Amino acid sequence: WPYTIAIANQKGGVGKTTTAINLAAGLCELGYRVLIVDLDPQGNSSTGLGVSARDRKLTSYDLVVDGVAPDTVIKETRNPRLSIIPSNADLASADLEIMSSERRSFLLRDALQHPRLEAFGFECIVIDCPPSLSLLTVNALVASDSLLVPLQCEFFALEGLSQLMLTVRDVRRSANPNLRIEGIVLTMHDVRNRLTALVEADARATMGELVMRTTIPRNVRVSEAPSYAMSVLEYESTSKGAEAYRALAKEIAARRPAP
Amino acid sequence: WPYTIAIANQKGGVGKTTTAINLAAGLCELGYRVLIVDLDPQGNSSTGLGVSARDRKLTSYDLVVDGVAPDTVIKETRNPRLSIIPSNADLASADLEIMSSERRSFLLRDALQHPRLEAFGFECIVIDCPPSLSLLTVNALVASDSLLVPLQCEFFALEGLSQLMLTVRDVRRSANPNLRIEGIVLTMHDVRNRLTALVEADARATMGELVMRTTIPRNVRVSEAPSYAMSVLEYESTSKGAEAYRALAKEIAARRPAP
Ligand SMILES: Nc1ncnc2c1ncn2[C@@H]1O[C@H](COP(=O)(O)OP(=O)(O)OP(=O)(O)O)[C@@H](O)[C@H]1O
Ligand SMILES: Nc1ncnc2c1ncn2[C@@H]1O[C@H](COP(=O)(O)OP(=O)(O)OP(=O)(O)O)[C@@H](O)[C@H]1O
Ligand SMILES: [Mg+2]
Ligand SMILES: [Mg+2]
Repeated sequence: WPYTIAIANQKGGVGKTTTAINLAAGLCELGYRVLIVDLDPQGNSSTGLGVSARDRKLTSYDLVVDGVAPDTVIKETRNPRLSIIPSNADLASADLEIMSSERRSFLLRDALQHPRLEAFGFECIVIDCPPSLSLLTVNALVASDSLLVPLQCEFFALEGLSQLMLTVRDVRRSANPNLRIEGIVLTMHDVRNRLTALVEADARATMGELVMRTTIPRNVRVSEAPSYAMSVLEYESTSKGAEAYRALAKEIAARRPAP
Repeated sequence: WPYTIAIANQKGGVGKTTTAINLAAGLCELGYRVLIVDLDPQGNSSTGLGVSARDRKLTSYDLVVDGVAPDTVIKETRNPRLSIIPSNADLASADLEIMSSERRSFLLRDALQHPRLEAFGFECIVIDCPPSLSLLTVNALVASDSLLVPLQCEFFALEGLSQLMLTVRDVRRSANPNLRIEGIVLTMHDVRNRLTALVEADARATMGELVMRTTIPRNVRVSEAPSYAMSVLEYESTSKGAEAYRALAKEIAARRPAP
């Protein structure tokens, strides 16, 4: 069973997709074979890794809603160790369509436990979640070993955290008692912006050890990379953003057995 | 019937809440009496205008789901011309709860047409939407005269626009034939970032006149203001952010009769 990490936060634009793509690339550099699951109807992870619209005939929608075997929806990326299950707008109706199913919270977990996934030899799965505490996000939490929460260093950032933690508690009680918090990673960290210091101090005071040591600086190379269908590690390897995501991958990998 | 504008874009973190608060403040400066409806379970507009948790016993959830009269949920802000219907996490379950209702897309519109709203004399209503094309966002589009789309000057920005326009077309056909596009407002516009120029050129090429003349610059005062429960117009009146939102209010007001 590959180590599965959900990247979730219902606050929009905090760096979920950016973290999914670049953490996955960092884990690949360390030798892991990684699968990204794009669970956001916007399909930003899929676009950021260069999956064309043509290659999204079968997506995470078909996996979760129709129960197709995972090997039929997995796409390669430019990175030989990194694969993706892409998404598109079809996924927007998934919540409604699975609402009445008995196993509505377990559909993604069941799909990722399909025997045909084993042949790919993934050691890690990273799930990019949409900006809501919807049934899709619950599916990701039920399917995951841990949750990584990107927290933007801005005023509205801390507001939604308690709600997310309540959802985690509910998922632990009802479906996935082993779900851990991998941590909270501060994103778009900008020492020139006084809000960054406030949010960081607040987060470390209230969440303590849960806040990752690695912080991700605001770095224009990070936002440019997806327009070239690359991770920032590939696009500008010596940039501050690339170095930060490498450090994040190392910090998380240090807690796991080597690939 | 007050002129009603929905601020929507399913992409997260593009400046919906920031635009709702600061456009409303700009319209108040021009003499309009304005009501903000916070339709996002995160409640960022409510927090950004200083509505405490205590004051959110009755919220937009009660208005939409339970059909309480609007005058019981309206709260004052520091700005005498600006009021708000706040929200909190209760709203997260609204989509499921109204799903089976006959009038599920019209609930907000019905609520805002309640006769007891007339006594407040609002000339304009601004609706802050969550980052999804959910039933709540559809309710906002059905209740509105027009849609204002904040578009962040970043790579992923243009990707979701076609989906949003499809939703607008569906709402026009099924529930609100008069829904117009007020425009697309470029946010976090930063001339130092080469993506800004790309996104702006792309947006003006594909949407033409729909792109507002006013662009909103990335400006740290804008992100600091909500931590003081103020609009940026109040917090730092001569900042670039405040001037831009004043210009946006003027550009929109010029299309309307004077207050
Ligand atoms: N460290 C960073 N430095 C600069 N820009 C960044 C950084 N991280 C993310 N961004 C940019 O900020 C925007 C939001 O990031 P991203 O799309 O990853 O957030 P998200 O949480 O996935 O958004 P959504 O809620 O819509 O899914 C993107 O345009 C991205 O390129
Ligand atoms: N012009 C600007 N300059 C600097 N920062 C900005 C600007 N506009 C918005 N921000 C900041 O960017 C972040 C995202 O903005 P905001 O919360 O308004 O977006 P949103 O679209 O409402 O997000 P969500 O999708 O979560 O509802 C906030 O921290 C906000 O303070
Ligand atoms: Mg995303
Ligand atoms: Mg918002």
